Amino acid sequence: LIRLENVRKIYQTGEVTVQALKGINLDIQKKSFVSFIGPSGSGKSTLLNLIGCLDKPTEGKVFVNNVEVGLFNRAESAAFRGKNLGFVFQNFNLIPVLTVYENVEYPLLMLDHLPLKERNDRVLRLLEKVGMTDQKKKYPNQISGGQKQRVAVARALVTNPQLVLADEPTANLDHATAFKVINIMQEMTNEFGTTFIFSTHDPKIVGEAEIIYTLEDGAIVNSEIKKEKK
Amino acid sequence: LIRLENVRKIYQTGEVTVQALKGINLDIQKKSFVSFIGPSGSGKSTLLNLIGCLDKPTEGKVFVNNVEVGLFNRAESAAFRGKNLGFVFQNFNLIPVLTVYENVEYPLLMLDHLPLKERNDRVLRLLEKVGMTDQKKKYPNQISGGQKQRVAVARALVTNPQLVLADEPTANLDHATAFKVINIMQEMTNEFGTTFIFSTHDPKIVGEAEIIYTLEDGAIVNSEIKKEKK
Ligand SMILES: Nc1ncnc2c1ncn2[C@@H]1O[C@H](COP(=O)(O)OP(=O)(O)OP(=O)(O)O)[C@@H](O)[C@H]1O
Ligand SMILES: Nc1ncnc2c1ncn2[C@@H]1O[C@H](COP(=O)(O)OP(=O)(O)OP(=O)(O)O)[C@@H](O)[C@H]1O
Ligand SMILES: [Mg+2]
Ligand SMILES: [Mg+2]
Repeated sequence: LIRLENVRKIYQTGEVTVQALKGINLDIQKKSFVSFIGPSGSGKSTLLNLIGCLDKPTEGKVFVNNVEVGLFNRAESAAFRGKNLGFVFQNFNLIPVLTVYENVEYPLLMLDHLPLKERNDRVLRLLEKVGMTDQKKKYPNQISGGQKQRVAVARALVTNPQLVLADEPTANLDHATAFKVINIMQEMTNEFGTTFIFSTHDPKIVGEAEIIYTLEDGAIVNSEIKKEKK
Repeated sequence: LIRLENVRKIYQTGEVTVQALKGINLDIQKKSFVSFIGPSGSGKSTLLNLIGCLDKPTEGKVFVNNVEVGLFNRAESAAFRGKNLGFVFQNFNLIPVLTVYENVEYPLLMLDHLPLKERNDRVLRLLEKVGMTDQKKKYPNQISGGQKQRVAVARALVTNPQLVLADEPTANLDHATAFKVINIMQEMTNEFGTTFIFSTHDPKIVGEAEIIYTLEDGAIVNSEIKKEKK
């Protein structure tokens, strides 16, 4: 499903050059629970952004479903993401002028074949699963940090994408709520064959992962295959 | 140092009334490591905002150093915070147009008795402690989530405040970096008698706390005294 060939990412800020990713090679199969771990600043978010077509590599190639996504222009990237991906951002990125309900509904508006009733059902069902039903009319600045994170998770899942990229999706959640979120994701993998790629510091998520890649200073220094795929 | 008497906080949003805090009574001594834990949405950030003079209670009184901070106007709150408090926000709240260095330096500019050399030493020392020296010329949108969090921590500590309120200060940090941050805080408590109040889901912080309050649905449902104060 995902292939990275010799991917490098370099940021230039003034006189400082940051090698955020140094020659990454990866092959990720469908229907897997993959986790990237590593120290703060090691390149996890950068890697997820490249896989998620939010950014392009400085060198090397990124393939999703055998499509080289680094060749897209901005409109093509946006269309590809809308159809195929769900993304949980490290800083949530909720739209301030939309309510919780509208934030979760938003990606569905981009898919024009979905009737209103079906859209409404999906949004409500996901809000229920993340425990945010009572808060659906509030705005992002009226909910707690962990509540924003749960809305971000719901939004990433609502289009039932084949690939979900989740950047520290449980960082602001207590134990019980974090497991609720992990369970929703496992259900989706079992029911729809969704592939989940996490960047995380949370040992609870790492514990559920089938494959764990360790990033350090922009390079993959370890990979561990943990479970048999069911 | 801190006293809360029958504190309530009610948010009104349209027709919905949220009782974020329901009659909190608290007494926190100096030089302690206090941790608030509880499910997402239970009121931790709200409580920290009240103690940190960023918000006022709907009912009840909040005393810091025997000063009733709920009576301040906005200018008085800002002045009081600048002299007495350090705050690590759940969403970091870094100033986008200032560099990492300038963000950490900022609270010192409000204290006008500090010579430039001393200011520079303090900023650099704290950046070193949180491992952000090499990044000091970057802007907030050029650093990772955990790096932003570390800058927010450094900024909260730079004025050597007698009270630090930290809202999930390790949520975005890996194990090793989180312990670095916890150690800096323990050093400050031992060296300067700083009081630390955390809102957190991180068992590492809870493990270091002397007193643990559990919040649930806006009320304190448990308090546990763990260690002897050294
Ligand atoms: N400005 C606001 N308007 C309306 N409701 C609010 C507002 N701010 C917070 N709330 C509500 O008050 C409750 C407590 O929020 P708070 O941010 O204190 O929770 P928390 O314990 O910090 O949660 P988390 O662990 O998710 O950060 C939540 O139900 C939240 O939705
Ligand atoms: N826009 C940018 N310009 C310059 N440097 C950047 C930019 N974005 C990220 N970096 C740098 O690239 C490196 C990797 O960043 P990245 O956000 O991928 O780390 P991370 O592993 O997600 O960290 P964390 O666990 O703290 O979220 C960091 O050193 C960061 O400072
Ligand atoms: Mg990151
Ligand atoms: Mg909070």
